[in-house]
This record gives sequence, C-alpha cells and structure tokens, in this order.
Amino acid sequence: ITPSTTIERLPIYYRSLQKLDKKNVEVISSKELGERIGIPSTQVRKDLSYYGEFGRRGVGYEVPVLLKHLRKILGLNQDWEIVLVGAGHLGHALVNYGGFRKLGLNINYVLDADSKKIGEEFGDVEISNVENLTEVVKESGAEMGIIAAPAEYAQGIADELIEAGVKAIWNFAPTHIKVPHEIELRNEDLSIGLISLAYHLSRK
Amino acid sequence: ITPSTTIERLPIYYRSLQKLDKKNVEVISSKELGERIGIPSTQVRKDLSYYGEFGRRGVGYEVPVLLKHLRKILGLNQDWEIVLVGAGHLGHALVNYGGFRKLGLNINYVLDADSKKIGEEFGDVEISNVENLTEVVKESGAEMGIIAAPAEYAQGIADELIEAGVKAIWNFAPTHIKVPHEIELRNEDLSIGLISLAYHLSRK
Ligand SMILES: NC(=O)c1ccc[n+]([C@@H]2O[C@H](COP(=O)([O-])OP(=O)(O)OC[C@H]3O[C@@H](n4cnc5c(N)ncnc54)[C@H](O)[C@@H]3O)[C@@H](O)[C@H]2O)c1
Ligand SMILES: NC(=O)c1ccc[n+]([C@@H]2O[C@H](COP(=O)([O-])OP(=O)(O)OC[C@H]3O[C@@H](n4cnc5c(N)ncnc54)[C@H](O)[C@@H]3O)[C@@H](O)[C@H]2O)c1
Repeated sequence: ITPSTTIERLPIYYRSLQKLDKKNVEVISSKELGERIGIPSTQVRKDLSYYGEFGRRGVGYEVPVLLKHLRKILGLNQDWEIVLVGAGHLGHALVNYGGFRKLGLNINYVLDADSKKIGEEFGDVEISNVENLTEVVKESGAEMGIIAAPAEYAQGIADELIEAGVKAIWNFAPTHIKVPHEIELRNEDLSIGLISLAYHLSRK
Repeated sequence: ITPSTTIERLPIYYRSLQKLDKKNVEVISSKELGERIGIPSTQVRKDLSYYGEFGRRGVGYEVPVLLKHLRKILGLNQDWEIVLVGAGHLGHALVNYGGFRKLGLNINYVLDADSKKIGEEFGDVEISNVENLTEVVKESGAEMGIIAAPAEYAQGIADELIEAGVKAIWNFAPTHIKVPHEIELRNEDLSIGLISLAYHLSRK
C-alpha cells in the first residue's frame, strides 16, 4: 500500500515528465527530475519504485516509458466524465482551462441554481438546472463532481452527487464536507499557495 | 535549513490548526493532527521540531500556542499587499475569495489589458490599466504578484512585476516562466487535483 504522500507526488512527476517529453527529452535521472520539482532524489526513487522497476542505475528513467506507466497508474488511460456544480467565477475558470481536457478529464456538464445562468453557454457547455443533478449524473455516467458553489450549499450538493453515483469529489468551497469513507474527497485550498509565498518572503 | 517539502506542509498544518482553534480545541496530538490531514505523525513531529520545542511528549501540542508560532513562522503576522494581473474568471474567483483576506493576504490591486474591463469594479477593487503596472506596484509597495492572464503574456508580466519591485510571484498560467533566483515563484497547477482523483478512482 503506497503511503498517501507518494500518491500526492505522482501527479507532480507526471506533469514534469509530460513537459520533458514535449521537449523530446529521452532520459532523466532521479536527481535532475527531483531538482525540477523540488523533491529529494531519494524520495523520487522511493516513490517510483513502488510501482515497478522503471529506472536503470546510473542512467535514470526513460521518459516515454515512465510516462506511459504513470499514465496507467494515475488512471489517465481513460476519459473521465466530470460534473461541475457552481457556474460562477471559479467554475468558469475551471471549464475554461484547457489543461484538464488534454488529460482526458472532461468537464462536460455544468449545473447552477441561478435561473439567469441556466441555459447559458459556458465554454462549450450549456448550463443545466441543478435541480436536474441526479438525471445529469446518471445519464452522463459521471464519476467525478466538482463543487464550486458557496460554502453553505456544499454539503447538500455533495450528498446529491454521491446519491446519484459520483465516486469522487473535488471541493473548492471553504468548508469541511462529510462523505462516506469509500468516496474520494479532495479539498482544494488555494490559500496554501499564498501562505507559502508569505513564508518565503518573510524569511528574506 | 528546512527541506522544501516541510515548508510545503506548514501551511497545511496551519489551516488545520486554525479550524481546531475555531472549535476551541486546546490540545492535539501529532497522531490526531496527522490523521486529519493525511500526513504520518512521525512526519508531523519532525516538521514541527525544526522550529522549536512545541509539543509535550505524551500530550501533544497546545493549539493556540502552536498557531501563534506558525503564524509568525509563515509570515502571517503582517499584512501583505498583492497585485493581481488578469481580471478574468480565475482572477475574479481569487479576488472574490474571502479566505485570503482573513490571513492578511490582501489583493488590493487588479490590472488588466482589456479596455472594456479597465475602470470596472472587481470585488471591492477597481481594475487598473496594466500599462500602469510599474506605478501601481511602486505606490502600493506590493511584494507579491499573481499572474492570472493567458500563458503567452505570463513571462512579460512576470518581468515587469519583478522590475517594479515584486519579490514573489504566484503563477497560474500554464507555462514555465523564468525569474531571477532570489524571486520566489510558485506555479499553481490545478490539474494535480483532478489527476489525484483519477488515480484513486482507477484503483477501485
Ligand atoms: N478553495 C479555494 O481556494 C477557493 C478559491 C476561490 C473560490 N473558492 C470558493 O469557490 C466557490 C465559488 O467561488 P466563486 O468566486 O466562483 O463564486 P461565485 O459567486 O462567482 O459562484 C458561485 C456560483 O454557485 C451558484 N450556486 C449557488 N448555490 C448553488 C446551488 N445550491 N447549486 C448550484 N449552484 C449554486 C451561484 O449561482 C453561482 O453561479 C465559493 O465557495 C468560494 O469560496 C475557493
Ligand atoms: N493553472 C491552473 O490550474 C489553471 C486553472 C484555470 C486557469 N488557468 C490559467 O489562468 C489564466 C486565466 O484563466 P481565465 O479562465 O481567468 O482566463 P480569462 O480569459 O477569463 O482571463 C484572462 C484575463 O487576462 C487579461 N489579459 C490578457 N492579456 C493581458 C495582459 N498582457 N496583461 C494583463 N491582463 C491581460 C484578459 O483581458 C482577461 O481579462 C489562463 O492562463 C489559464 O490557462 C490555470
């Protein structure tokens, strides 16, 4: 069983390897990969060793091969249907962002409660009425939901998403939501980014 | 010198302790704190020990005391002036989000290139013309800049921010920007959140 912190790092390795692959870099050492992403090379080797023998001592990792393995491990070999709830500023930025689609992470359904927004175009998607959440989730077979609505509605939205069959939730609302333990939940707190900049600046 | 990964975890401890403090929890063990945030208790104790003797063996940490120390360590004892460049969807979500201000992280200046947006109200802030970036940064004394503009403009914006005196940059544009090594740079990639959900789901 991989410690949860390794799982947290894998997507970071993946992103970095993707960029290297785009630049046609064929081989990379754990030292150099680690330097690029600020992770000690010992940790890089340890993390990647959980999943198999990828590297060659003294040489490093073959980028295209490792990328292929990571894609499989990370579940990126398939397309994922994602339902977004909350067609506000944050929701718009998420739907607008091309980076997700490139990974097969498709936000094809957007739901909102505001009658002025329902029926509007949002990126390439039409905003649906959140009252139809259950049908939308069932018909799309969406397994992932994103909560980008105000905090006071987050728990209710989570409950409905899970009831309808969603297995993983990405929550941006600044509140603790409760989900059954078999549901994957990730709370995104963008303050962490600003706080770590404040930390570094205050040390100068 | 603290390893960079400890620095990455400190804001997470801080957030968790803040919530505990709000609920008037007085003491917490490294085990329980670790469980709340998915970090092994050994790591929690190791991380916090870099900064002093905060815990008491067999008892744990006094929440208000630890919070006060972390606030100082993280540079949150002061207010920070922040300039945001790119008054789009993402920019709007960041300015809208109350969580930053509560930490003394104040996005008081927003700049854009679109003449239709300049002069518009954006949260409690008026959008300024990005052509005035240098004056805005100098007059505000802003030390942090956020880039929420399209990728093709990110490097140019970063250069100007740094030239004007900004010391730290939070970059959301999906591109690698180059900065002098004394400048703090954090690239935010929200794909990491979705990828880790895909990972967990694909393992079920
Ligand atoms: N976690 C972070 O770091 C972070 C950063 C920015 C914003 N946020 C949070 O993300 C959320 C959205 O922020 P925003 O700036 O886009 O806000 P917003 O006000 O622009 O958008 C919220 C949207 O949710 C809709 N909505 C309200 N109740 C709903 C319901 N019951 N069902 C469906 N839709 C509903 C609204 O009509 C609106 O379109 C907020 O909770 C905010 O605090 C979090
Ligand atoms: N890193 C991530 O995970 C993530 C997620 C979402 C969005 N993004 C990125 O964030 C950026 C903004 O996304 P968005 O959805 O808000 O886009 P948007 O198109 O809504 O907003 C971009 C804004 O930047 C302004 N702008 C363009 N050129 C400028 C310049 N030279 N100076 C100042 N302002 C300028 C535009 O007028 C517009 O208001 C994009 O680069 C997007 O790829 C990243």
